[in-house]
Amino acid sequence: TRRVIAVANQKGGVGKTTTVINLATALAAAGHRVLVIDFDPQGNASTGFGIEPAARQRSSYDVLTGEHSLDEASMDTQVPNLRLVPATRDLVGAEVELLEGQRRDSRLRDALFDGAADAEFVLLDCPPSLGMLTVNALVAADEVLVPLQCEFLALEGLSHLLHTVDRIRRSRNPDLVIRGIVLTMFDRRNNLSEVVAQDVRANLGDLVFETAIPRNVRISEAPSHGLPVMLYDWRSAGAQAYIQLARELLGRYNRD
Amino acid sequence: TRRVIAVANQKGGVGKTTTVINLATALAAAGHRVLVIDFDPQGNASTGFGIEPAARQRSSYDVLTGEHSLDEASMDTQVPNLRLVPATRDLVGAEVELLEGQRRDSRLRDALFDGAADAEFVLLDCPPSLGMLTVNALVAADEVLVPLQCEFLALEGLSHLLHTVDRIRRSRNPDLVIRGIVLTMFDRRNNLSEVVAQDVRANLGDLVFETAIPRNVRISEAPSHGLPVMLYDWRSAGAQAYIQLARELLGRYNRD
Ligand SMILES: Nc1ncnc2c1ncn2[C@@H]1O[C@H](COP(=O)(O)OP(=O)(O)OP(=O)(O)O)[C@@H](O)[C@H]1O
Ligand SMILES: Nc1ncnc2c1ncn2[C@@H]1O[C@H](COP(=O)(O)OP(=O)(O)OP(=O)(O)O)[C@@H](O)[C@H]1O
Ligand SMILES: [Mg+2]
Ligand SMILES: [Mg+2]
Repeated sequence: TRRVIAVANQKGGVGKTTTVINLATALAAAGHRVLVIDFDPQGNASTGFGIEPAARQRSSYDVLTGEHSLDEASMDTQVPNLRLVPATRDLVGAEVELLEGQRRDSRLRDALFDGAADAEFVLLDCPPSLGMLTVNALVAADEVLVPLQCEFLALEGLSHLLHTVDRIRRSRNPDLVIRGIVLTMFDRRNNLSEVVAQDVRANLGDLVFETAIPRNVRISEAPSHGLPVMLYDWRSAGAQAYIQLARELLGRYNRD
Repeated sequence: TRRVIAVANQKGGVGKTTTVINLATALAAAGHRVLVIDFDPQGNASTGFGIEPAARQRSSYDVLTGEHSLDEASMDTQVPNLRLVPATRDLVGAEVELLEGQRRDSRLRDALFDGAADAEFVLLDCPPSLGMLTVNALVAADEVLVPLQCEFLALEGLSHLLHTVDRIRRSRNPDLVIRGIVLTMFDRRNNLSEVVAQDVRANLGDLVFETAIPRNVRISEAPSHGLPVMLYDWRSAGAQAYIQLARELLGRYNRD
């Protein structure tokens, strides 16, 4: 079976890209074949895997416009078992261009229909908005993973995101489920993190993964070396937390 | 004179909203009449001033559609000298709706033509994208302030943002200047902050404000009380840094 997971949250800077890069790497290290699709015009997931802008000959933009198939646009990374469809700035234009075309919100779903057939996991890194790119990802996905920064302002948008997922499930993608909410940048030194974490767990219970990702400077250093944190410093608290998260995610599949 | 300042950066979570709320409050405390326009569908700036969603009867969306003038949509806040045009979720639709209309990227500029005449500063909080809302803000603005988080991934998008500002200056808004780059969430304990700060100062020199905003938990606690950090805890390092930034900004006007 193949699972397509959209990693989404319209709030900016909550750890979407970091979660895609490091969860994908942990799943690949456990022997699963993984494809990451960078769907953010910033191209941060592509950078995090060490792919320079000049090396992104084919990209997720080409897949959306139909110029290349998913398999043509995907490339190897330094991580065994892990392939990537990189993002370029052109993607900024896609928000506008997609609006005028046919089947505008199912372009990615159509591409996944006959592409990435041998991947066991496909992870989609979404931009910080609920525009056309994120809608395409939610229509294409089987499940949604929501990184939630342990900050007050990050809580504000959560209900809006969950309503949007509901709306897409009812209108465009009946099988779409929320796989879970991942608490990120959890800082034991600061009371606010604990307050937010308790609040979210009280309201959403089992939907929240037990594994919380700690704030850990090795995580934010890794992208400057073009490496996932597991390859940069696998002993770090950050790397270990993402390994733990991958284990918990796989456990949820066995449970259901 | 009136100065319209767009606070923009397509990278998410870098401190745009925090900078708008607290710089606006510091300028108001210094006796200047300030208007904040919340241009982000998340409505975080409105929340940061304690305006509940139910109290946002008129909003920046109504101004864009022409249903209300800027002056009709603006409201008082708890901060003397500071008024706000709040944001609601409707704004998400504006990205799409604006595309189909006339004068789609100068709706805000048109509204500012005969609105907010008595404000000395108008601060625009932009969403984390370079879509229609941010373009509208850059077309309407006299100057741009760029919050830059001291993180590697945040550096990546800076040149793209500066090119976008250039493009808007050449095609739509010849007087648009970059007022400066503000380093945010600077953490003395972590080497990465220092490396990023030195790199940016070496490349952009005077464009970077001397005042760096430290990572300070009181800043992230303040929005949960609906207060700018100056009103929540004016002795905190965060509040003092924004007071200092306001002073430095005013100094730049005297200098030029
Ligand atoms: N657990 C963590 N500890 C420390 N730093 C982190 C952690 N997770 C993410 N970061 C850093 O925080 C910043 C924001 O994370 P990231 O870019 O992954 O968020 P995002 O949600 O993808 O942002 P955007 O909304 O711009 O796409 C990055 O500089 C990243 O390196
Ligand atoms: N100097 C600081 N110290 C500590 N926390 C901060 C600081 N500046 C901002 N924050 C917190 O970091 C988070 C991101 O900041 P903020 O929401 O202002 O960024 P933004 O760029 O407006 O995000 P978005 O891209 O989603 O609009 C918020 O939870 C905020 O409270
Ligand atoms: Mg990202
Ligand atoms: Mg904001």
